[in-house]
Amino acid sequence: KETYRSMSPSQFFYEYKEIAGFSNPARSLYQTVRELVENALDATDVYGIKPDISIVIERIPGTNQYRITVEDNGIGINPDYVPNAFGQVLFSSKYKLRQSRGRFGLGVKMAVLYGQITTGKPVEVYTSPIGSKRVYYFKIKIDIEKNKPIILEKASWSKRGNWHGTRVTVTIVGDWSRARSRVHEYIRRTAIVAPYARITMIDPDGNIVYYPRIVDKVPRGPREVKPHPHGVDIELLKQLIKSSKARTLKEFLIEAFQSVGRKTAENFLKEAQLDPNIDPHTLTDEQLEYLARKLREYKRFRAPSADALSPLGPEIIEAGLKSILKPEFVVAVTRKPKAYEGHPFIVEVGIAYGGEIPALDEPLLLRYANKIPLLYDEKSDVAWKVVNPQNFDWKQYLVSFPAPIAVLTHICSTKVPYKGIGKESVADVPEIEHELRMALREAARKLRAYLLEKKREEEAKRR
Amino acid sequence: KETYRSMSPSQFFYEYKEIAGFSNPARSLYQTVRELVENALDATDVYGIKPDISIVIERIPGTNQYRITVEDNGIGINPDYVPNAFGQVLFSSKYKLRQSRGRFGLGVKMAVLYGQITTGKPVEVYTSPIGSKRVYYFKIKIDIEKNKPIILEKASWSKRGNWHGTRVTVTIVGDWSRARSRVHEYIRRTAIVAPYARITMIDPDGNIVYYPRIVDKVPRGPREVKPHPHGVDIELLKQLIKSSKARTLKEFLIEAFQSVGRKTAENFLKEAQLDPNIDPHTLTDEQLEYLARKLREYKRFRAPSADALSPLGPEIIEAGLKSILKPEFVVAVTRKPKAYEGHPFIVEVGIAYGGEIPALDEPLLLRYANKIPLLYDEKSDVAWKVVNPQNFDWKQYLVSFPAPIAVLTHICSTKVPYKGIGKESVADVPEIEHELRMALREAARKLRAYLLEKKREEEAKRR
Ligand SMILES: Nc1ncnc2c1ncn2[C@@H]1O[C@H](COP(=O)(O)OP(=O)(O)OP(=O)(O)O)[C@@H](O)[C@H]1O
Ligand SMILES: Nc1ncnc2c1ncn2[C@@H]1O[C@H](COP(=O)(O)OP(=O)(O)OP(=O)(O)O)[C@@H](O)[C@H]1O
Ligand SMILES: [Mg+2]
Ligand SMILES: [Mg+2]
Repeated sequence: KETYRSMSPSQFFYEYKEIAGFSNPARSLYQTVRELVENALDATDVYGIKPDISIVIERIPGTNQYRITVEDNGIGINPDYVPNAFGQVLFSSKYKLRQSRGRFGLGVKMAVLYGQITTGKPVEVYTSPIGSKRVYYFKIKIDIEKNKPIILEKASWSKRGNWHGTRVTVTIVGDWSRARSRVHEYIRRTAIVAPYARITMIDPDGNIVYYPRIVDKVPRGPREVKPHPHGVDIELLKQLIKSSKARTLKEFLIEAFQSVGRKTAENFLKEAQLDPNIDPHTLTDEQLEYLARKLREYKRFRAPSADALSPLGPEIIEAGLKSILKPEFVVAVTRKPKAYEGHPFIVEVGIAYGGEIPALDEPLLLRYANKIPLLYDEKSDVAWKVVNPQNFDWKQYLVSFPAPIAVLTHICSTKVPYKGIGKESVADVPEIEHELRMALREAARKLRAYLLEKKREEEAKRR
Repeated sequence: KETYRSMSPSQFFYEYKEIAGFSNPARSLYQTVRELVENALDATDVYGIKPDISIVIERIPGTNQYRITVEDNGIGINPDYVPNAFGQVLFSSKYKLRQSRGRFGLGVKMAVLYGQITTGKPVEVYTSPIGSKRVYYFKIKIDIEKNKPIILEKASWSKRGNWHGTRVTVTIVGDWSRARSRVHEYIRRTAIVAPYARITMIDPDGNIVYYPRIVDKVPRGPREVKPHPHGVDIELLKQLIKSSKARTLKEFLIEAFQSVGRKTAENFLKEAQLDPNIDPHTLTDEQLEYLARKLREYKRFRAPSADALSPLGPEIIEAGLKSILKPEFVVAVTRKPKAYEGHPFIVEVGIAYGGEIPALDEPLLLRYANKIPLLYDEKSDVAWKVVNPQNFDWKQYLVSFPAPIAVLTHICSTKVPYKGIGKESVADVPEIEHELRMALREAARKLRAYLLEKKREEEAKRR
């Protein structure tokens, strides 16, 4: 007499949309802007395109409905994939080992879904891939039960000129008065670490915010890499073997993984006491468990490649901190690439001190992950755990609170260990926590040198 | 040249298992015990059965693998549904408006998946539904690509005696030395609010922990209810209309919703200027948006029914606090049912003071949601936000820190607003935050009365 049923992924994320950040109209307005802007930046700077992003948020008079449009000059979307990209939950071009803001295949669909259930209105998409001669238009809703797109309208026409990119419009119930400051902060913090982007926003109050491009060069984009043997489990091995044409275990290891050349494969197989010539497709579950365990434990694989990453770099961090905070001193540190569970990551920390920064009871913390500004859940983030004066001995660096100090942290990885699918805070994975602490100490040492020097100069003046 | 793909729900939760609490071997061992115990309790006390739960965790010698077995005397599982219950992600008997610990259709599948990918071993299930004459046995793995169960073995035999219930065994890589204290704390805190349950645990160190049944009566179980009109959106309306045989809008409102009788339906339709006789199956999206908005705004629906809830009650909370903390004073408050977005909820708060409680810098907070103990992410939980001395004026109640004080909070609802699918902290929904604060003040006032009285007695003694 118990009734059992299943849910499609779209039904699941509809039921529990608050877990993706769509908890109330104000927060949903914020999250919608985020999801569209993060997709726009992923379609540009990842490919070396200097982003031109425009964001328009208009209130529909007499209602609490908002039309949000984000347009970019990115790579566009092949029209064959547009319906699923906007109408199928868990559909993505970012399910791969390459740093990007998006990763879940969920973001824009949540915005489409929230619009659909609060206003009944579909998403409208214009897109033209680079090199395409046409512009494509779609009006899409989601069949929430089946997790399939419903194409209400589609059209295309030949393109005049060279425009390429994508323009997305969703209409949702929102609350601008409550969301305003966070949305503005999010866009500003996005612009700070993307000085190579031109960003324009028009908000429901009619205000225009303009962040001009101040750097003419996009940093080198990340490149997709193969998995690293330290990240395996039995399932990943099965997936890799299934799609591999290799006839021997040795060939398979060399072809499927990064950091495994012929010599390394031979040494590993010798040490693990495995036959190099066995056909990987014939391995039993027991042998796979053994192989996975040995791969994870082997110490002599080359570290995971940082080719898949695209850090900000000290120049961008220092320039960004200078422009928003107008400090008297700024320093930034970019650590060498490290890895956790086979995923490469780079930690970067910037410190800004004095100048126009007011004296605060705790450091002003500006968190970033894969270039995304994180504005919520600060106290449960690993960056706060490291920077917190209860855990970091700031006095040793001549900083005692209240003090005029801000810290910027950036974690980039092929897999940022977010605590939730709303991408608001990062879990305290030990390797990452350690790197943050090392980076913070490095930057704090330079701050201390500056403060010592400043003290000396002031004492010299006094005499 | 961009490649797009979709993921099944099992692939998605495999890729991002840390978001469900399966982030490392220690945490995964904790989460596995949780998921199995919460299923066992949901199969018993929800149905008025006095729970007998046994938990065995054994380490497989020479490995870091742990075999975890949880057995209960619950309602069992119909064998037709066992494969999907254990082998299909997003499959559940708890997708309904009735308070239960489970709700996502994910928990046991995550444990099965984690075992499968770390040890290669399947889950083993014995079950016998109440009234069934047979015991059923299954050995199951998950086809992660297709999100379907793989039945490796199945058997059944006729039952001797009256046993009913379920026994689940998973084998995972774990880390008992790191997980030990949390697992013990979780079981202890579970037993504290379930004095009607007999719980036995044998751990890998060979220790036996036994919580006897000290209350002979199970609290009244929750009952499934229909949705409340304040919880609607366009999608919910569409789902309800689709499965409704009602021929008029008025009939539909009465039949589909709780709290809507004939008179209420007539008044609502009059006020919303809608035709009571229109066939709901013919409503356009625009009309549905209007209807949803009007239903949410209408002020005169009866409040959501608390039949769907099963609070702990002050006796259980006080007894539980007395037994673990041995305080000199204890008080508990159970608030009246309230609602947020159509979901009924009840907030309960208990305070324990003095006695064997040590003086602490901040209140010891014991959080519960739908009778589940929450042990992680305290600082991002709404309960901490309310109880935090920075937000609550404890001095007004004659408590100044350090002080020997513990606070138990319990939120029960047809939809607890968890912040993540790992069920570790609750979001600060305004209605719930408000009720927590009211309950805390109510309990703190009784504490203050006790402290005043105690002060008077001490001063009387001194003279
Ligand atoms: N502005 C855009 N330009 C190009 N492609 C886009 C754009 N917006 C969305 N897409 C495509 O649609 C896909 C789905 O987007 P969606 O936001 O749902 O998921 P995601 O970005 O891959 O992951 P996440 O859920 O983390 O945001 C993307 O992977 C991308 O291929
Ligand atoms: N010990 C048990 N006794 C009876 N039924 C069970 C038991 N364990 C699991 N089930 C059934 O299997 C289903 C799936 O369990 P699962 O833990 O995956 O999801 P859930 O409990 O519904 O939700 P959650 O993901 O929040 O735990 C349950 O809904 C229940 O019907
Ligand atoms: Mg996205
Ligand atoms: Mg469960």
